[in-house]
Amino acid sequence: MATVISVINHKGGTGKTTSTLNIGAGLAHRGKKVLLIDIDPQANLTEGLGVRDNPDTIYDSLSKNIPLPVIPVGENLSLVPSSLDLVGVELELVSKMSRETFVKKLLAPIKDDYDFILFDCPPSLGLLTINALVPSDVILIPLEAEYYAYRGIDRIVGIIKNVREHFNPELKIAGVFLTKCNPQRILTKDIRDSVKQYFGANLLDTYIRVNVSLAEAPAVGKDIFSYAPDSNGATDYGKLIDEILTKI
Amino acid sequence: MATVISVINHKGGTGKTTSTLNIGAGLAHRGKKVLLIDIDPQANLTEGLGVRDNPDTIYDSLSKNIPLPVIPVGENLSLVPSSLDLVGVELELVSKMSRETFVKKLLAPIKDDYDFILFDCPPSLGLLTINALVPSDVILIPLEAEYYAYRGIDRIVGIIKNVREHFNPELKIAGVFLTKCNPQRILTKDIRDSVKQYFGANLLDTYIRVNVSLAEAPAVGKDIFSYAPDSNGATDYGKLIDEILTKI
Ligand SMILES: Nc1ncnc2c1ncn2[C@@H]1O[C@H](COP(=O)(O)OP(=O)(O)OP(=O)(O)O)[C@@H](O)[C@H]1O
Ligand SMILES: Nc1ncnc2c1ncn2[C@@H]1O[C@H](COP(=O)(O)OP(=O)(O)OP(=O)(O)O)[C@@H](O)[C@H]1O
Ligand SMILES: [Mg+2]
Ligand SMILES: [Mg+2]
Repeated sequence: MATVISVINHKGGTGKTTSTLNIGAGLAHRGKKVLLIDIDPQANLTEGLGVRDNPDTIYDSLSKNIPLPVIPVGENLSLVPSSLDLVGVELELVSKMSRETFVKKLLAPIKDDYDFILFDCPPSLGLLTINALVPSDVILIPLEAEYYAYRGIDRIVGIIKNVREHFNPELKIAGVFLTKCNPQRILTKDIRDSVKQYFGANLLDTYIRVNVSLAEAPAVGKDIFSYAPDSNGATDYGKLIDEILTKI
Repeated sequence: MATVISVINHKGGTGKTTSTLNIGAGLAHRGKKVLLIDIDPQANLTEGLGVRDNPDTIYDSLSKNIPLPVIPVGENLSLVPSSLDLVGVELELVSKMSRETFVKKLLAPIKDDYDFILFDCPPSLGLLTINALVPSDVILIPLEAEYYAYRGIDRIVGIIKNVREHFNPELKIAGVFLTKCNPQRILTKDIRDSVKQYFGANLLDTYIRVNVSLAEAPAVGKDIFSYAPDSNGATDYGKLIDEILTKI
């Protein structure tokens, strides 16, 4: 029975794709069977894994109600790719019945083939993100220690409450973690203290330091453990996976 | 007659809000009458200018067809605030007639009161961004010198072509500029060369360096020229405004 995880934050550029890719790949390197689902029209996760011009994407499943296309991208690691067409699907889905549960239905037949399923969500709290939250067990929230990112956390919690009330009462936050973090910066310390007060034990101890290898790896379609195993990025994501596994 | 500028990029965290706020404030400091329009449900521009819990926002105008609420936020500087409710308006607008031109109609009665009008767009290429592009004269594209950001530029150009074809034949790109830039990084140099090849003369010479003052200023509701006039951020945005004014 898979554990389904949504990686969400409507604030842009907080490390959702980088985290989904590297947490997923890290779990796969540990022998877990992992499925990554790119539900962002930008399709960064799809490109970051080196997948180009794939014929079938999640757009086809949502618009034509055909099974989710699954592509192997590594040992124990598979991907449901995305495409820009997905921008249109939010508009197409909106007038359909039970538009919030499309992805849940598409996921049901394949869910038990995996140990972990991770959704990489777009920078918004619209219908695509809700479709990922409805079938999810837990949520991970990557957060930059920045003012705008901090101001937005009320809204994330608000949407989670809504989904819990209407569709998924068991949905819980597995953890909030700081990304692109420069621990010496005063602004970072201030924001970290405020986030700790807001989320309490949900704020994970592990944070991800700024590390250029993390920005370079997607250009060659690799995860951080394959691209730069001795980098701060690989160390930090390794520790983060350890901590997440204690919470799920 | 106002020059209407849209600041767009569907990639998250590339500096759209930071640029809209500081280019707008910089123009106002030079005596131009400026209106900033926050059309992002995250409402970061609204918060970055220190505006909290405003009764009327752009959501009210779009959902109830009432005039745009305009708030003075500084000398020569006004704001149309946003709110999270805007997330819902994309779904509400979609089934209405000429849903792409709602904002254009709301802007028409007040357009001539300003020299410059700037839209801060959300990290998406959906209906809200299109509503900003339809009444715009020019586009500014802040771009991080990162792999995912670079991969996304085809799509931005695609959407601009669509809007030009159906609604706004005069729409043009005033400039693409690099933000959060660390000129020594190899990845940055590589991406900068690729962007130069792609955009040619549209890539502005001025780039915005990484500068913590830019991240601190919104926490106190100030633009960079008021918060840290001698910082790299103020210098870079000052030079950027000079260069933009030669292009418009
Ligand atoms: N710890 C880090 N150190 C350095 N660069 C990073 C780090 N994490 C992410 N990045 C880079 O920062 C940028 C933003 O990260 P990413 O694209 O993963 O965020 P996102 O939340 O998925 O963005 P979006 O909101 O557009 O989906 C990317 O170019 C990525 O390579
Ligand atoms: N040149 C810079 N130096 C340092 N920090 C910066 C710089 N420009 C922007 N930032 C910070 O980076 C983060 C992202 O910038 P910003 O919010 O302006 O991007 P955005 O494109 O508007 O994001 P979104 O896609 O969520 O709307 C913010 O926390 C901001 O304070
Ligand atoms: Mg992403
Ligand atoms: Mg913004």
